[in-house]
Amino acid sequence: EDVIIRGVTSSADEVKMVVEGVPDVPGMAARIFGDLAKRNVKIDMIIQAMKREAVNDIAFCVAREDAEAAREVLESTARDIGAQGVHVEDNVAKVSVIGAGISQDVSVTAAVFSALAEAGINIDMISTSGIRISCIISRDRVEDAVRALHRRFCE
Amino acid sequence: EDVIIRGVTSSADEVKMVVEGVPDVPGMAARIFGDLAKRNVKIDMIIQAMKREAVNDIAFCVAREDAEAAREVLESTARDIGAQGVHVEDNVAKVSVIGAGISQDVSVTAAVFSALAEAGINIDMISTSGIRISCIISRDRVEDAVRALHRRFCE
Ligand SMILES: C[C@@H](O)[C@H](N)C(=O)O
Ligand SMILES: C[C@@H](O)[C@H](N)C(=O)O
Repeated sequence: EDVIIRGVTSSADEVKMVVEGVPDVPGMAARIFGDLAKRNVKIDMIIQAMKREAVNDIAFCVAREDAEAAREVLESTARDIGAQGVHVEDNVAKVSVIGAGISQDVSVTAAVFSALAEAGINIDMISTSGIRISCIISRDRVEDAVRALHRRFCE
Repeated sequence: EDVIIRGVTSSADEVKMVVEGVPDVPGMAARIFGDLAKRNVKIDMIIQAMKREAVNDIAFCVAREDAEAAREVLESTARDIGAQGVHVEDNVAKVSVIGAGISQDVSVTAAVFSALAEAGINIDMISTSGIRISCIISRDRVEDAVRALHRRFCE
């Protein structure tokens, strides 16, 4: 059936955080997010892809006002669990295209990525699920990205 | 506000595919999913985390009946775009916990991961967004995972 696009959203208030080289054994993700929960850090868009040589990167976004507290927690947790380090990137933005069933429709998914590609925008992280396709891009391209996605899907 | 857990779902019909070492330049994701769209491959849960030395892994799940067609497409596309290779894993399952606002609640997120950790289940991939937290785990642990998550959230 046809996917009905509900809209395009963006948020430039995100800071990207990555715990690099997390040992790929049970309990590590629980420990990282358990420690963040103790400091009441608001998180969004957790991404863990494929492991490489028995370690894995766990990436996610935090609200800018929580970034400092999150960095402190993560640096101490990363040491405790033997991860390789913590990487923080502040100049990112998230753009999402929303629509029921969108993430299972491969031609709509390809169209989202090609709208960004034609605008010369590099995709830094990707997360899709159910009703949304989200991309992390460089913050200075967020207006161009929203315009490109609007033109492709909402006009 | 409190997150209301709507339920726990699982699917063992997934095959995990990863295009490894994709050059981190605009247009690569558009090319990969454009080629899959030509073969009408049904996809789910696309994940791209942090790049390492100018390349990135793009992971996703396909329905088992599409896995062979998807592998053929990806091996040819990976060669064309100069990616390092294609990795296919058949013995995986997806478990998800569903609830409005769940992915922004860090203590619920930590509880999902710790329920799996206490059952000794390793988390292979993670994707969270809006109403769901999804984990890819080994297929032979899917009953244990669903039982552990039900016990933690639905009883
Ligand atoms: C890397 C991390 O996710 C680990 N596999 C865990 O289960 O916690
Ligand atoms: C790796 C891939 O996502 C690339 N950065 C792109 O924009 O297509």
